[in-house]
Amino acid sequence: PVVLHGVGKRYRLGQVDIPALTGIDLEIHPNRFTVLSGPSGSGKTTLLNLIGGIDRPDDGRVVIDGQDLAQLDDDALSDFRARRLGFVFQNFNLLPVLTAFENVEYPLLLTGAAKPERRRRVDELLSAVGLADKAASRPNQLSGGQRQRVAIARALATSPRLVLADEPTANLDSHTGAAILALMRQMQRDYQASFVFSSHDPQVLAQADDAVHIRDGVITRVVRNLQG
Amino acid sequence: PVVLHGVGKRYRLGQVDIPALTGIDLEIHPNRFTVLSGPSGSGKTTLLNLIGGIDRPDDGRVVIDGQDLAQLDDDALSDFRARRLGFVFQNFNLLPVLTAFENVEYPLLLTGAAKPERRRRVDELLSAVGLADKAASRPNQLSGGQRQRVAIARALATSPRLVLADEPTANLDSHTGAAILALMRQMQRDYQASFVFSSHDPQVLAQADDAVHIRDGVITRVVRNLQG
Ligand SMILES: Nc1ncnc2c1ncn2[C@@H]1O[C@H](COP(=O)(O)OP(=O)(O)OP(=O)(O)O)[C@@H](O)[C@H]1O
Ligand SMILES: Nc1ncnc2c1ncn2[C@@H]1O[C@H](COP(=O)(O)OP(=O)(O)OP(=O)(O)O)[C@@H](O)[C@H]1O
Ligand SMILES: [Mg+2]
Ligand SMILES: [Mg+2]
Repeated sequence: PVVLHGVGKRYRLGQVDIPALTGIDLEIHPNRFTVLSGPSGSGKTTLLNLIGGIDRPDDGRVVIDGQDLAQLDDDALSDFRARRLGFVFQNFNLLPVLTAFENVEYPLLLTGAAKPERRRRVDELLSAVGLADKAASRPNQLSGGQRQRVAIARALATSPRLVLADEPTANLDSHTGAAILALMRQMQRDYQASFVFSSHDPQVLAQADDAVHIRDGVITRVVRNLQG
Repeated sequence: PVVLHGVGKRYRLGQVDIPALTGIDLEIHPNRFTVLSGPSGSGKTTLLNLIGGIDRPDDGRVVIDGQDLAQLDDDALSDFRARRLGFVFQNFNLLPVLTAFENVEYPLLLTGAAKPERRRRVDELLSAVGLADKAASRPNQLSGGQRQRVAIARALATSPRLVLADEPTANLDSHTGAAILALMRQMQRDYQASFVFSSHDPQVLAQADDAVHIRDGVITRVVRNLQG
């Protein structure tokens, strides 16, 4: 559902342009786990932000379900994202003034679901990430990994068609990480959702249906697993 | 050089106390890599903060090189930390208004080293973590892993006797993580330093001289490697 044509992104540093991404041609296949793999600083977060419409490219086009994101003004893009996407960011995922429950509930407020239905959904997700007992806690009362699990629950709240997760299992022990991946795999089957992860975790790469290898802002290799 | 006697830490949540650590008796042996291993929420960050004097226990005593930290008032404790310890935090490591160079230089300003000596040391450390070309960048211009590498360089700046690192290789690809561990191992030999890491990274655990397994705020097992 996602196609990138000749996408480029640069950051200005004084007199110089840092090429964060160059000439990206990429197709994200639907209903699969796609993993962006590459060294620190290679451009994974930048690429995720462009796919998710969090940022706009300097060159090329990002097209999701036939919609060229460049045709949407900021309000329309924001609305498009809220309805179709779920995000786990690398930093600053949660609203510090809200509890874990309220953070996970937040995307559901935008969809018009009634309170009893929201409560049921949030409780289900918090249990799935092992944090039912932390529903009333605020982010500053949670460990690094616990915050990440709340962020993952929130990203899945509206059962979005496309979930973008930046290093979702960083700060998680392998046991919790495996449980999170299994949850996302279940979501992918139940809701026909697509997942795009950036990750350094070999456990995540092992679970990938497709792997996009990126280095110094260019794609070096794409591996598609064709069975199953 | 570090001994904990009956250390406990609780967090107050409304009417209830959350026991983050209970009955911790632990000896950190000098000049070794000690790894704190345990699931998300088990108490690793809390324990590191107590060892480093960033926080004070509710029960028990923390003794570093014979100094009971409870005998030091906040100013004396702050001074003790600045001279002897190096830290890599799980979050918010760097000062956003300073460049990578200035962030790494900062601890050296407190030791009275002259500018040419500071410059030499900072350049050496930035090269060692692979970020010589990012010396003039600010944290918001760096990727997650790049910020972490700057934080590691900063923790090593004053060649401290004790380095505490919370998840130092999270957000780093395995190649960069291995390079960072090798750098720390070199520091440990050259400067007779002790390293205490919390980590979920099997690569870090494999490098450990001693492993402290923690679960639900208690130590379940300590493994000392006695050869070499
Ligand atoms: N400021 C706080 N207020 C209340 N509870 C807290 C606070 N900080 C930590 N806790 C709780 O103490 C427990 C231990 O937290 P800690 O951050 O030490 O875990 P951790 O082992 O570092 O986890 P992770 O691997 O996820 O970083 C957790 O249950 C956490 O919710
Ligand atoms: N706001 C910015 N200003 C300037 N340069 C930036 C900015 N954001 C990112 N960069 C640069 O773009 C490059 C790619 O960064 P990006 O965050 O996409 O990497 P990454 O693959 O996610 O790395 P990591 O695995 O460390 O998170 C890096 O060289 C980084 O320094
Ligand atoms: Mg990143
Ligand atoms: Mg922690």
